[in-house]
Amino acid sequence: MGRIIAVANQKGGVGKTATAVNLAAALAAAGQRVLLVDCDPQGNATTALDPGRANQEKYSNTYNLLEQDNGVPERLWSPDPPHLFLVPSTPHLSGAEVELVNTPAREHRLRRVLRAAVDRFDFIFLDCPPSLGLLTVNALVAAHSVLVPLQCEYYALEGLAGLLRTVAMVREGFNGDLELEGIVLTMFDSEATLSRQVAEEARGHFGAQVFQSVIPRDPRVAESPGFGKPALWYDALSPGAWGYMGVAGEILGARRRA
Amino acid sequence: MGRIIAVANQKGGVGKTATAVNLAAALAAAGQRVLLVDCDPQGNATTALDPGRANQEKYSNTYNLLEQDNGVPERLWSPDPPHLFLVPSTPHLSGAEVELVNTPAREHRLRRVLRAAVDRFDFIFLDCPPSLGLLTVNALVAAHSVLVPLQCEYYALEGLAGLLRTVAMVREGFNGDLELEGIVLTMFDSEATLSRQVAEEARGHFGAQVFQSVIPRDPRVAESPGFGKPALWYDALSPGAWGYMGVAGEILGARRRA
Ligand SMILES: Nc1ncnc2c1ncn2[C@@H]1O[C@H](COP(=O)(O)OP(=O)(O)OP(=O)(O)O)[C@@H](O)[C@H]1O
Ligand SMILES: Nc1ncnc2c1ncn2[C@@H]1O[C@H](COP(=O)(O)OP(=O)(O)OP(=O)(O)O)[C@@H](O)[C@H]1O
Ligand SMILES: [Mg+2]
Ligand SMILES: [Mg+2]
Repeated sequence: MGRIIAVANQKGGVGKTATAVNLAAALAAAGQRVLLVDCDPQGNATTALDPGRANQEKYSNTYNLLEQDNGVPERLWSPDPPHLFLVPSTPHLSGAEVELVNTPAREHRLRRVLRAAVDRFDFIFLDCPPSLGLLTVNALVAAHSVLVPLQCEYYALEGLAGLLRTVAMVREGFNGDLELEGIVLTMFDSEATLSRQVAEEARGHFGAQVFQSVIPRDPRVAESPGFGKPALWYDALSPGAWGYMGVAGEILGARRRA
Repeated sequence: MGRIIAVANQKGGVGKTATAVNLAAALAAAGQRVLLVDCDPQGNATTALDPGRANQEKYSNTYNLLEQDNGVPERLWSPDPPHLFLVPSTPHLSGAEVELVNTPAREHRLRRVLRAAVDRFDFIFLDCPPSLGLLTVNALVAAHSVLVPLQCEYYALEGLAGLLRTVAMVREGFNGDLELEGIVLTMFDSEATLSRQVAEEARGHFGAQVFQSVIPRDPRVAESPGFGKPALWYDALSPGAWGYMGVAGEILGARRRA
């Protein structure tokens, strides 16, 4: 049975999309069947794999999943890496936040659709927007676990307590088995004192919940979305891509032990 | 009469808070009376100036301004730099997004309060969250102009069209004289091809609307919030702080010509 992992952090620009895209690609490279659902109206995960957004109209998108309840379609778009499938986002999705407010069981809509499709994939990743609104809550209610990218900078640690409170609230109210998949340190710069301090503090607080593999700051990770490819396919020598291969290995290892 | 400037961009982590805090501090250093209103429930501008959040309970906060309509109080907290005043944010503010949905003239609440206080300040800066929800719309309706930090990376340029559409919508529906104060290039790395490409493209599209002064990527800007000070007060030799002094000069110059 596939595992649904929400990639979330309400702090902006910490590497949620970079993590969702590159981790999904690393697991696909390892032969896993992976679905990536873009739950952010900005649609950065969509443009990272489909820069011209040529496919967003031909296939059903995240807004369709939430509004129409008709399940993950059989025909899905697959970008370059084999075994990787994408449900794209459209700007229309920002309307869902308001439209869902008065809908019954509004927090469960994504869960109903994705839990019905779990057996078709090994992993389903949900890229969340930088907020704790209805789209992120839908993703947390649908997920088996939440993966938290933590940028190695001052504000990032600040916001973590708020995020973990929201995760606990969702676990109590809507999704009793929601686990923490782990915390991934992103944009780590080994020469910067601040990076080392934040990494030390995170490992001090969260211990083994922080992945061993660290994602270094790597220009190739920032450049690759412009070419519509995950970093691994853009430049196989990318240290950032190797960091994500490491995290993929740790996730697979943890599942083997489970 | 004071000028109200919203610092907005729905893309996360592009330097909105760094820009609001350091630009407000640069103008205060130039002798201007400046109010900074933290409109983001994350409260990063608040912790950047008051790391222990010691003052957030003693003074009225942004949630009070929105919910109780009783104006900008006489007694305001002032952090280290003289002439700089802060209306702090609290996590409570995230509730305002939902609470305001069914309130009459919900988009105008901040405008009513701030327009009544304009004569007490030369500038009022509004730090916005990474979304286009009610808090950001309230800030855009209250403002005379919007200042857009643009990180010199791929996704940042992508999101700009969406933001400018929202600004146009606010101008048509709620705030006819909303101008674009300008676009500030942030975290510019002169050695990175991507940085140079994004900067060239931004200047190509937006011409003189892009400030001449560019904010370089500078570790001191990222470290200074941990010490509760703007970069200029943390390290007077900070290139990032000088970049913000440059932007402050350009804003003052434009007002003299106006
Ligand atoms: N390891 C890395 N090295 C260098 N740049 C990176 C790295 N990871 C992400 N980036 C870049 O940093 C910026 C922020 O990353 P990203 O957009 O993935 O964050 P996010 O949390 O998804 O942002 P948002 O809050 O807007 O959804 C992007 O320009 C991205 O390309
Ligand atoms: N010029 C700079 N040089 C180096 N680091 C910077 C610079 N400007 C901002 N930063 C750092 O980059 C990160 C993102 O900046 P900041 O938090 O100001 O962005 P934001 O747009 O306000 O984010 P959010 O979308 O979460 O509100 C922070 O850790 C900040 O300290
Ligand atoms: Mg993202
Ligand atoms: Mg901010």
